Amino acid sequence: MKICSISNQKGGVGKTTSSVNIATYLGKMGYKTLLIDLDPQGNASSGIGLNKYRIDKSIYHALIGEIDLVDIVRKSDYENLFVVPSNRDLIGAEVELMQAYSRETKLLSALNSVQNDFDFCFIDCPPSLNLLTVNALTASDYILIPVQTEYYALEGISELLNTVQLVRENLNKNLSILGIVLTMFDSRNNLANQVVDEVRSYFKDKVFSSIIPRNVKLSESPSHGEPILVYDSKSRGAEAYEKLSEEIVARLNGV
Amino acid sequence: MKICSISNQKGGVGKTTSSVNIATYLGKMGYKTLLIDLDPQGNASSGIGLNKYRIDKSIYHALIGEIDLVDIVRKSDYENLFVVPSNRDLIGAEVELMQAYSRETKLLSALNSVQNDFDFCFIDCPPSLNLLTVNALTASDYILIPVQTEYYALEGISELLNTVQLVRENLNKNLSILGIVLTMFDSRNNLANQVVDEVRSYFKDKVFSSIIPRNVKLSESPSHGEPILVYDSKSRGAEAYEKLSEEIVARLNGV
Ligand SMILES: Nc1ncnc2c1ncn2[C@@H]1O[C@H](COP(=O)(O)OP(=O)(O)OP(=O)(O)O)[C@@H](O)[C@H]1O
Ligand SMILES: Nc1ncnc2c1ncn2[C@@H]1O[C@H](COP(=O)(O)OP(=O)(O)OP(=O)(O)O)[C@@H](O)[C@H]1O
Ligand SMILES: [Mg+2]
Ligand SMILES: [Mg+2]
Repeated sequence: MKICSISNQKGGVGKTTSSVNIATYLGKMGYKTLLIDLDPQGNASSGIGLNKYRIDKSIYHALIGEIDLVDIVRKSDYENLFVVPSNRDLIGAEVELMQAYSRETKLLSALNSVQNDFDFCFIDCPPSLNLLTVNALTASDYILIPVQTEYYALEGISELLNTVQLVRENLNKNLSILGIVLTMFDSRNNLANQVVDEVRSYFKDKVFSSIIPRNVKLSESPSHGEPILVYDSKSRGAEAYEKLSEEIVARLNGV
Repeated sequence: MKICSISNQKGGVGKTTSSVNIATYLGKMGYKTLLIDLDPQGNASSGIGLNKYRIDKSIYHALIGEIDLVDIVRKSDYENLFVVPSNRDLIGAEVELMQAYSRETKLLSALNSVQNDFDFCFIDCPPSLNLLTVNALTASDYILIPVQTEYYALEGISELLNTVQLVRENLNKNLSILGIVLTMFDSRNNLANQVVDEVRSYFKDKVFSSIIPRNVKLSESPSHGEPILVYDSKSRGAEAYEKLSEEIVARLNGV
C-alpha cells in the first residue's frame, strides 16, 4: 500500500476536495483505495456521503489504540473506495496524544493492520502543522500539496517544506513530495496567473500539469455527499480531477 | 479596550481578510485600534504591509513571557492602526504552552500591558480550536465568526459554538458572540443563497446585514500589503467592509 498525505496548513485551499475526488477516481480506475479523514471537521467523511453524527468509532479511536484501524474501515458507496471517518472526538486527540509515548507514530502503527488490503491510501489533513499532520506525514510515503492560486496561499509553502524536511530527518526518511496541485484557478485573474508562474518556476516538474479550475460544481457536490465524478462527471472540475488522478497514478506507479 | 477574536476553525473563510479590513476601517473612523496576528502563517502581518521575515519579536515572545506585549506593538502605515505581528516562532507555541501553568490565559495576561492604550483590539485566529484560539477566546469580550457561503463551512459552526460555550463556562464568562459575517458571497449561486438562508434562520439578528461579496480586489490587496480601503476603496469589497465596520462599531458601542 502506497500512502499519500494531502496537506497544507493554509486553510481552504482544496485539501478535502482533492482527497475525496482523487480517491474516488483511483477507485474507479480499479485501484483498491482507502481514504482517511484526519481532520476533526470531518469534511471528507461528509463529502463522501457519511453522516458524521452517526459515526461511533472514528480514526480517533484507532490513534489512541482503543480499536484496530481495520475494524473501523467502511465501504463507501463508490467503486473500490473505503473510508476511515473522523468525528468530533478527534478535536481532543491533539492534547491527549501530546503526553503519549511515540506520539508521532500512532497513525503509522495503526495502518499496519491494513497494509496489505489496499493499493493506495490518501489522508486528508487538517489546516495546521500540528501533531495530527505530523502523524500523517510520518506514516506517509508521499505528500501531495494543494496550492490555491491566491497570494496568501504562497506565503505558507516554505513553512510546509520546513516541516516536511524535519519529519524526513527525524521521523520518516522515506517521505517525498509527490507533487503540487494548483487549485481554484481562474484564468481571467492576473494574480492567479502570477501565482501559477511563481509556483512552476520554484517547483518545476513537481507541479502537476493538470490545474483545477474554480468550478461551482466542485463546491456543490459535497452538499449532496457525492464526489464530482458522480455529481457531474462532465463538469470542468470533474475533467480536471480525472486528468490529475491519471497523472498521480503514473507517478505512484512509476516513481 | 474592547477585545474581539475573529475565529472559525474552518480554513479559508475570510478570517484574515476580515481582521485586516475591519481593523483598518475602525482606525479610519478615529478609533485607536490594535490588530493581533495570532496565526503562525502570519497572513495578517503581511496583509497589513509588514515583512514577516524581518520580524524579530512577535506575539510568540509575549505569550511565553519573554517580552511585554506593549514593547512589540508597532504602528502600521494606516491611521490609528497598530499591529502585534506573528512569525514562524508561533508554530512552536502550541507544544511549548501545553506544559505551562495557566496555559489558557497567557494572552489575557499579556494584554494587560496595553489595556488602556486602545479603543478596540481584534485578534486574527488560526484555522483550528487549539490552544492559540483558546487563548484568544479567553482574552476576548467578543467573537466575530466569518462564515463562507459554502457547504463545508456550515458543518463546522456547531463545533465552534461548543468551544465558545466551554470557554465561557471554564475560562471567560464574559465571552459573547458579536455576530456572524457571511463572506465570499456570489448571489448567482444557488448554494450560496441557501447557506445565507440557513445561517440567518439559525442565528437570526446575530448575523450582520452586510454580506461580503466574492470580489477579486479583496484577494489582490494583500499582494500589495494594503488593506482594501487603500488598495481600492471604491470596490464592492471595500464598500461591504466599510458598511460591516459601521455595524460592528454600533454593536461594540451599544452592546
Ligand atoms: N476548484 C474549486 N472550485 C470551486 N470551489 C472549490 C474548489 N475546490 C474547493 N472548493 C470549495 O472551496 C472550499 C474550500 O475547499 P476545501 O474545504 O476542500 O479546502 P480545505 O483545504 O480542505 O479546507 P480546510 O483548510 O478547512 O480543511 C469548499 O467550500 C469547497 O467546496
Ligand atoms: N470576499 C472575498 N472575495 C474574494 N476573495 C477573498 C474574499 N475574502 C477572502 N478572499 C481570499 O480568499 C482566501 C482566503 O481568505 P483568508 O485568508 O482571509 O481566510 P482565512 O479564514 O483567514 O484563512 P486561514 O483559515 O488559512 O487563516 C485568501 O486568498 C483571500 O485573499
Ligand atoms: Mg479540509
Ligand atoms: Mg487567516
